[in-house]
Amino acid sequence: LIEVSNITKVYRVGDLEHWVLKGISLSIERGEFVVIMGPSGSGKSTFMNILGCLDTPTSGTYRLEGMNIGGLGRDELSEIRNKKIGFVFQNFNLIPRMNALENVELPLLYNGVTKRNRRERAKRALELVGLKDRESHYPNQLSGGQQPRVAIARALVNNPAIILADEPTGNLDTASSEDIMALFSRLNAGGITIIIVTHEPDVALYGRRVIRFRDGMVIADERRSPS
Amino acid sequence: LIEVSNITKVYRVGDLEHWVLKGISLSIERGEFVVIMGPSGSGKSTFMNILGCLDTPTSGTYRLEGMNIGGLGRDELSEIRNKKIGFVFQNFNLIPRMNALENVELPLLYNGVTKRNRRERAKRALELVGLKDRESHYPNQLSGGQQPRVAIARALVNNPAIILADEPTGNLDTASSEDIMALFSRLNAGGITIIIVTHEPDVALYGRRVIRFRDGMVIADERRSPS
Ligand SMILES: Nc1ncnc2c1ncn2[C@@H]1O[C@H](COP(=O)(O)OP(=O)(O)OP(=O)(O)O)[C@@H](O)[C@H]1O
Ligand SMILES: Nc1ncnc2c1ncn2[C@@H]1O[C@H](COP(=O)(O)OP(=O)(O)OP(=O)(O)O)[C@@H](O)[C@H]1O
Ligand SMILES: [Mg+2]
Ligand SMILES: [Mg+2]
Repeated sequence: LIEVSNITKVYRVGDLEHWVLKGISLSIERGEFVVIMGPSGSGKSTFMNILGCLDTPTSGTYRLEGMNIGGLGRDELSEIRNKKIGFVFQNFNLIPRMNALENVELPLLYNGVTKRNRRERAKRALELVGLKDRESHYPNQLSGGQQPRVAIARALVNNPAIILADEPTGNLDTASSEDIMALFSRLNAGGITIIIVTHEPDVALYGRRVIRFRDGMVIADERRSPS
Repeated sequence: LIEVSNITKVYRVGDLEHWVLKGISLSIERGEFVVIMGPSGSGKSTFMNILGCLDTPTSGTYRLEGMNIGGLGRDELSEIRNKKIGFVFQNFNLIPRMNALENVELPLLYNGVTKRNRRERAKRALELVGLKDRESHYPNQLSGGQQPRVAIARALVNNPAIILADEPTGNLDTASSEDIMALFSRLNAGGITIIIVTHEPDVALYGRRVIRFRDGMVIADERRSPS
């Protein structure tokens, strides 16, 4: 499903060159439940943005379902992002002028879903993450643990083939955290490929494979035997 | 130092009235290390914003160092915020157009510190949180675990009497998290009053008093015997 080969990412800040990804090569099969861990600044979000077709590597190739992503134009990338991938950003990226329901409906606009259907599906997604009674709240009227859940609902609403979640539970209390991870487990049991970045060992337990980053490189890649 | 009496906060969304704080009464002495916990949406950030003089209650009184905050004008509030309180926001509130160093210098501008002194103190604060080599990075060039640390550095740079930190470690890996909590412990040992909202039991262990919120009320308030 996902195949990356020698992915690098270099930033220039002032006259300093900073190699954030130093050559990542790995593949992820359909249906996997992968957890990515590693210290702050080790390149996890940068890698996720490349997987999510939101950023391009400095060098290396990324194949998604066999297609070389580097060769695609803007419209094709946009189509892939909206149809195949649900992304939960580390900072949620909610649109301030839309309420929770409208934020969750957003991916459905790209797919020509009728207005009534959008409303229904967005409501159901919000219900799945425990925010049924917060539909009309705007992001600044939501708590720090409610905003990520709106972002999670938005990532699910399109039934994407792949969910990329960057620290989805960082701001959640234990109960909400367990609910969200159980939800991801159910989605994975239904065939959705899940890739989650987390700092929390409890969250990592839900995955069947743990990839560890350090200083822009993968230093460990272990599959867990089913428990 | 801090005395709140029957603090309420009510929001209206549409024609629904939502009591986010239902009558909070408690006092916090100088030099305490207080941890606030509770489920998502239970009112913790709302309470912290009132303590930090960033928001006003719907009813009830808040005395800070004996002064009734409700009676103060905008300039007086602004002065108190900048001189006495260091605030780490749940969403960091970094200024996108300023780099890390400039963001950290900001509170010092209010205090008439010379430009050279500001630079020195901001550099030292960034060093304390492990971000010495990220000074010239802008917020969107920082990782999810680096941004909160800039916010923490900014909250410390003025040597405030009180530090209010809303989920300061939510996005930090274990190592950074321990460094930050050790830093808060040292500051507390030096006399600074610390009030931290957290979801993490490990972080709560650093406090000597745990106040638990639920549905806008305090349901527990326990002092820990020194271990
Ligand atoms: N401006 C607002 N208008 C309407 N409702 C609001 C507003 N701000 C917050 N709320 C609501 O108040 C409740 C409490 O919010 P608050 O941010 O204090 O929770 P919290 O305890 O900090 O939660 P978390 O742990 O998720 O950060 C939430 O249910 C939220 O939806
Ligand atoms: N646009 C950019 N320009 C310059 N440097 C950047 C940029 N984006 C990220 N960086 C740097 O790249 C490094 C890796 O960032 P990244 O966000 O991938 O880390 P991370 O592993 O997700 O960390 P965290 O766990 O803190 O979220 C960081 O040191 C950061 O400062
Ligand atoms: Mg990150
Ligand atoms: Mg909060």
